[in-house]
Amino acid sequence: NREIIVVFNQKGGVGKTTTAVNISVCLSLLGMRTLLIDLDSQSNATQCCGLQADCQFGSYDLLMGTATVEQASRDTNISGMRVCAADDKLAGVDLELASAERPQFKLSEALAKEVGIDYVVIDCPPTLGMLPINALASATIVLIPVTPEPLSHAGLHRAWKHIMKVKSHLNNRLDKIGILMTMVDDKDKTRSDVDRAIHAEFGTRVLPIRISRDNAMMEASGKNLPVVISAPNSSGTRNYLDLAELLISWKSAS
Amino acid sequence: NREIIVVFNQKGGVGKTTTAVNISVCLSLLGMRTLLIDLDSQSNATQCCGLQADCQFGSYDLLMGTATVEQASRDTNISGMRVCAADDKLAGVDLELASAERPQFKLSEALAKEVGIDYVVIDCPPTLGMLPINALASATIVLIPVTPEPLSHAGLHRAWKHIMKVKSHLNNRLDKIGILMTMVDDKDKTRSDVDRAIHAEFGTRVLPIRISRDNAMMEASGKNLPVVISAPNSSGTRNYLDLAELLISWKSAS
Ligand SMILES: Nc1ncnc2c1ncn2[C@@H]1O[C@H](COP(=O)(O)OP(=O)(O)OP(=O)(O)O)[C@@H](O)[C@H]1O
Ligand SMILES: Nc1ncnc2c1ncn2[C@@H]1O[C@H](COP(=O)(O)OP(=O)(O)OP(=O)(O)O)[C@@H](O)[C@H]1O
Ligand SMILES: [Mg+2]
Ligand SMILES: [Mg+2]
Repeated sequence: NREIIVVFNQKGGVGKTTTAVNISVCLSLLGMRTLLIDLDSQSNATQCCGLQADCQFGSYDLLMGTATVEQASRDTNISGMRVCAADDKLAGVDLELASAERPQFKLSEALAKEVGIDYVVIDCPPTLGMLPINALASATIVLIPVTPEPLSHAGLHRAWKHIMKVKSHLNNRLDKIGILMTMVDDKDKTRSDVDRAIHAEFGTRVLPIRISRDNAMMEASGKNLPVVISAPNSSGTRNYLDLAELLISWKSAS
Repeated sequence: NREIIVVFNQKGGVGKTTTAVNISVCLSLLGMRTLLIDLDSQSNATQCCGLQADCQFGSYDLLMGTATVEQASRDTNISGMRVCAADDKLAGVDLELASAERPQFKLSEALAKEVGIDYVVIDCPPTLGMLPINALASATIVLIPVTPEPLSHAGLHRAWKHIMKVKSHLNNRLDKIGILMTMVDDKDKTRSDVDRAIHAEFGTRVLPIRISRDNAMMEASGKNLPVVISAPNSSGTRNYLDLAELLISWKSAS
């Protein structure tokens, strides 16, 4: 009954971090005990929650098996939400795990021992390496943020194939995959065309909740805050609250 | 006297590919024999030049030493410009090179044997792995595309530290590093603030040429064309032509 939501896309700058941070906040505000795991050595998600990437245990140690979830995570200002912070050591994980046994399952094994969490949300770096593979191997839900631009559209096809490969080889519990349109701008013809093409190709796999382009998102990151906290009346906040409610509704439905 | 220009930033979606493709086209149009190397398994640069990521030799084979530059590159519609295409095999390079000798110098060694090229331009994936390290180890010039947004600003600091590390450990010929502001939008207050902060911190390291936000860039990628070809009268084209001329002026100056 615990859900592990992985936010994945190897294409850069499509709103993975913004999505991971804000759905974690919204799920917590809606009463769910939530753990956000920042798997990106850029530590953007960590920063957006107002935390430092410092010398304490974090997601690197969780992955390498040298810390429990309890040790590797920290409280935030949001009741019910904890974060496993990222740091630079994550950049070396591909090499470090190359000689390990079952390197793709380090994260699932670390999470398996954990109780008392309703939702785990994982922010992935823009790569196809061992970090996203670990995330996808543990996922029950995958969200693929996609912007309505041609290169992002091409990236969606690649991301889809990659997820299907991980599903068939490593994780048959992965059954919910949702495409999340981000930075939506219906006034722009080229973007609406890409939007339409994605809907035509992926149908019901495209989530009914769309995240509009909203400057408040970018401004929030400059204050090291989630948009839900820094701009509670913005369309960005409404969009992510709606998305969190949609995710929660999946749980009671299944 | 040959220049190797590396377009690098581990932050995603900041315009690396758009920059690599368009400065290659502009340098060629200005009479320079140019080689564009797509080092990203997403093969966006390859696609923007109208080429397929197919079964022929490409940048993967160049890197692994199984093809020469001549064998690994192809002509384009632009006179004087050739491209080493990317493909999915690049995604496995970090692991494959883990056990190799001098793994950071595979690209420099492959390029060292090549004559008859004025400019090599290398598009990097948004990572800190072995592919950008190979590129940076061979670079004479590094361009860091940066968008005027807080998370991109944080990414610039990381990118800068990483380049300095590579310079001191692996490549002391690397002396020209330029920060390229992309998707500039002077009408937006938050973005102008970030812009100003970056100028205050990095001074003359920020290039005088700035790339404005221009929908023509995104539309060009949808036609598998560089913006210089699909929209020759756009501000994007003017910006990249100015940038290419600036790069050429550095050569005669030094
Ligand atoms: N809906 C939105 N409207 C406007 N700006 C947005 C929106 N969502 C995200 N942004 C901004 O766009 C930029 C990219 O977003 P973000 O960093 O979340 O993407 P990412 O996929 O995590 O990037 P990376 O691939 O580098 O990890 C950031 O500056 C962010 O603040
Ligand atoms: N000056 C610009 N104005 C408007 N859109 C732009 C501009 N430059 C690039 N873009 C668009 O922004 C998106 C990201 O650009 P691009 O793919 O070049 O970034 P990138 O850094 O190479 O991304 P990645 O990290 O995934 O490799 C693309 O859809 C591109 O067409
Ligand atoms: Mg991110
Ligand atoms: Mg790119």
